[in-house]
Amino acid sequence: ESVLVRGVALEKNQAKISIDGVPDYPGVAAEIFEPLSKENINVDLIVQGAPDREGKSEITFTVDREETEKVIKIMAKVKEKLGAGKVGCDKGVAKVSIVGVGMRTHPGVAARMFKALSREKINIELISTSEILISCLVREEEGEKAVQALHKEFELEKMQ
Amino acid sequence: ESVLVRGVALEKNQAKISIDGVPDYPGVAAEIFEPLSKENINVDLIVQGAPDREGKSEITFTVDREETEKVIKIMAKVKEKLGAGKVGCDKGVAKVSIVGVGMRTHPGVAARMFKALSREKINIELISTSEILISCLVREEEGEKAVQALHKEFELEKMQ
Ligand SMILES: C[C@@H](O)[C@H](N)C(=O)O
Ligand SMILES: C[C@@H](O)[C@H](N)C(=O)O
Repeated sequence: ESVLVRGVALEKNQAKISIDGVPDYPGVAAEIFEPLSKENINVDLIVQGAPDREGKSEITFTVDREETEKVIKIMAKVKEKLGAGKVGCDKGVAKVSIVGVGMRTHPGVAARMFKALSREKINIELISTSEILISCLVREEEGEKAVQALHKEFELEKMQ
Repeated sequence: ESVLVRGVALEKNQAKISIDGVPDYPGVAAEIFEPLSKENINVDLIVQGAPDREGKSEITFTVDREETEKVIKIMAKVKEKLGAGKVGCDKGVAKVSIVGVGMRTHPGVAARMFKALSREKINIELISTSEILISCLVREEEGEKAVQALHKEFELEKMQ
């Protein structure tokens, strides 16, 4: 199928939460996200990459900014329970996403997105992708500039 | 909107590639993915979480298994160019995904997926999510068991 980049989306009302030094065995991810779901916290992105050199994992996720205090309290207990490392919280993020179809069979799309952001000297702080959505977190103050750079790169009108 | 988990998908023909000790400034992600796209490598998942304690980043991505050797060659040059840490390659992964809509406004879906896998003692090695797709990498030999656990949890018929 041909690739179609349909639009660029910007979200500025999120906070990025991370927990590191997390033990890497079955049940740990559930231990983190079940308490959040019990409190009806909406979680948007979740990323977990490769473990660190000690075999510990790190999970980063985004929530609505107004939930931050509630999330921090929950995560403090989770960290205790898991014997995890440190919980980080960053409210200064914006999520910039490219929405498309068939992006997996078109290797260049993610590369073009990353290149377009780098031309504006925008640092990419988190990446989470799927075939139809490539999302990056950038500094909130760079959000509008990021969107414009992507509109230009993909020759798009502003997504409504 | 109400959440609708539509199906579970399993992919067994992938390899997980990671690069750590990556400098965290604009242009680096492009440096990694442009050479891959030049060689027409299809990249599926890309995850980048929070930087490590030295401020270095780590990026993990998946490619079709038959591209592995080609990718490793490209990544060796990239690592050199970036002064990065180490390139890892793992062909023993399966990708298990939940496909749905409105999953973000239903905090429990990811938690239920993680819990269902943990009940089968399946370790989650990577997570990448969006509103309509939650993907986890597990050991390839656990792939079928993971799919069955998720069908059971979400009361689904096998996705065609
Ligand atoms: C770190 C976390 O994902 C763990 N591996 C689990 O399976 O729950
Ligand atoms: C690590 C990588 O994502 C880097 N921060 C960049 O912007 O390209």
